[in-house]
Amino acid sequence: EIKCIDLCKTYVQGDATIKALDHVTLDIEQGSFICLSGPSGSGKTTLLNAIGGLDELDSGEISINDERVDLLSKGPLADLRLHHIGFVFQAYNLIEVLTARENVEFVMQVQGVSAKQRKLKSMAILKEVGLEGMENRRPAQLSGGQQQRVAVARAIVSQPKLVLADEPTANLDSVSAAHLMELFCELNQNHDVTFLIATHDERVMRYAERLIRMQDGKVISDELQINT
Amino acid sequence: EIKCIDLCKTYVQGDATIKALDHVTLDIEQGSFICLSGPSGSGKTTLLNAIGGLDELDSGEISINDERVDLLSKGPLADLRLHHIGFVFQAYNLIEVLTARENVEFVMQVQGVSAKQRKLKSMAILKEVGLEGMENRRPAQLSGGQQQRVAVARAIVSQPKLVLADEPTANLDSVSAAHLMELFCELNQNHDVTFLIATHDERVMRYAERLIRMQDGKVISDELQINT
Ligand SMILES: Nc1ncnc2c1ncn2[C@@H]1O[C@H](COP(=O)(O)OP(=O)(O)OP(=O)(O)O)[C@@H](O)[C@H]1O
Ligand SMILES: Nc1ncnc2c1ncn2[C@@H]1O[C@H](COP(=O)(O)OP(=O)(O)OP(=O)(O)O)[C@@H](O)[C@H]1O
Ligand SMILES: [Mg+2]
Ligand SMILES: [Mg+2]
Repeated sequence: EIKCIDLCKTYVQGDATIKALDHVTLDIEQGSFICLSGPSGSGKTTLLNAIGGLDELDSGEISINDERVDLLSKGPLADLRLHHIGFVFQAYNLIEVLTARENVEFVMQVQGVSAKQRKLKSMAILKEVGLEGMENRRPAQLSGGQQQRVAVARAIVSQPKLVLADEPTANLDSVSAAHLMELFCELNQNHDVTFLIATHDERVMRYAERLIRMQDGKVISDELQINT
Repeated sequence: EIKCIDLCKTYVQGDATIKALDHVTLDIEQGSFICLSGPSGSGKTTLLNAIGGLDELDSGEISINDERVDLLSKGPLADLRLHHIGFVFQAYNLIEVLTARENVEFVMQVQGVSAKQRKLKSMAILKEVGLEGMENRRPAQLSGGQQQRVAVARAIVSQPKLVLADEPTANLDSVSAAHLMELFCELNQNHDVTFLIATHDERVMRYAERLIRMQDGKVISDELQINT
């Protein structure tokens, strides 16, 4: 479903060369539930951004369902991201002037979903992530963990085929984090949504059927695991 | 050292009333090492902001060394924050156009520290938090966990008497988080710096000599614990 072949991305800073991605090759099947872990700075965000078409590579190929993502032009790429990929950003990237509900409905609006349907779905997902009653608040009126959950709700509300989540539980307590993982599992099991989750959180890693570890831009291990 | 007496802060949203702080009373001695935990939305950030003079209360008193913080006017309050309090923000609040080193030196510059001293201290603290070699990068050129560590470095570089840290390890892997906690402990043990750390991270809570739990704006437990 997702094929990454020999991905390389290097930054040049003064006279230093930083290999953010160093020959990364990966195969991900539809319906997988995968955690991506590794030290701060190991390349997790860079890999998610590359797969999500948000960042260009220096070399290598990325295919989603046999379509070369790295070769797509702006229009088709935006289309792919709009209809097939949900992205939870490490820094949330919420729109400050919109309410929580408007942030969640934003993508559906661009997709042409009716106002009635948008409202049903946004209210339902906000309730699922524990934000019932807060839909009319703007990000600045929400706690850090509440903002994070709005970012998650936005990414999954239209049930994309692929969810790329960058540290989605960083600011959540254990109960909220567990609820979120149950929600992800439900989408994965019942709707065949593929999850690739970058995380430092041990609680999250326990849900993964496969754990990919990175270090210094490389994949240093890639193992199946039995969920507890 | 820090006295909080019956702190109340309420937000009104439409016809809903949110008690962010609901009669919080606390005593914190100089040199304490305290963790503040609780569910997302329980009031941790609101409490830290109140103590740091960043947010006004509806009622209640806050004294730092017998000085009423909640009564200070803008000038003296800014002075207190500049010279005595280091704040690690949940969203880092780094200055995007400044480099990591410039962000760390910013406060010292306002304090009137010489350029030579600023450079010595900023380079040393950046090395301590594992960011050696990255001092000339701007926040956008750093990973999430690297940005978080710049925010920490900035807060502690001038060894303030009180450090208020809002989820300082949220985006860090276990090794980086442990290093940070060792650094905090060293400052606490050898320089008598008081730490009040809001966190969801079990790894962090293990270092606390006292654990304060919040829920719905209230302190629901406040216990000493033996560090492991
Ligand atoms: N401007 C605001 N208007 C309305 N409610 C607010 C506002 N700011 C904060 N709140 C609410 O106050 C409560 C406490 O927020 P606070 O940010 O202190 O929580 P927290 O414990 O830091 O949460 P987290 O762990 O998610 O960071 C939350 O329910 C939050 O939604
Ligand atoms: N614009 C840039 N210029 C230079 N180096 C960069 C730039 N952007 C990222 N990097 C570097 O690339 C490496 C990988 O970064 P990335 O954000 O992918 O790490 P990460 O695994 O997501 O880390 P974290 O867990 O802290 O979020 C890091 O060393 C980072 O400093
Ligand atoms: Mg990252
Ligand atoms: Mg908070």
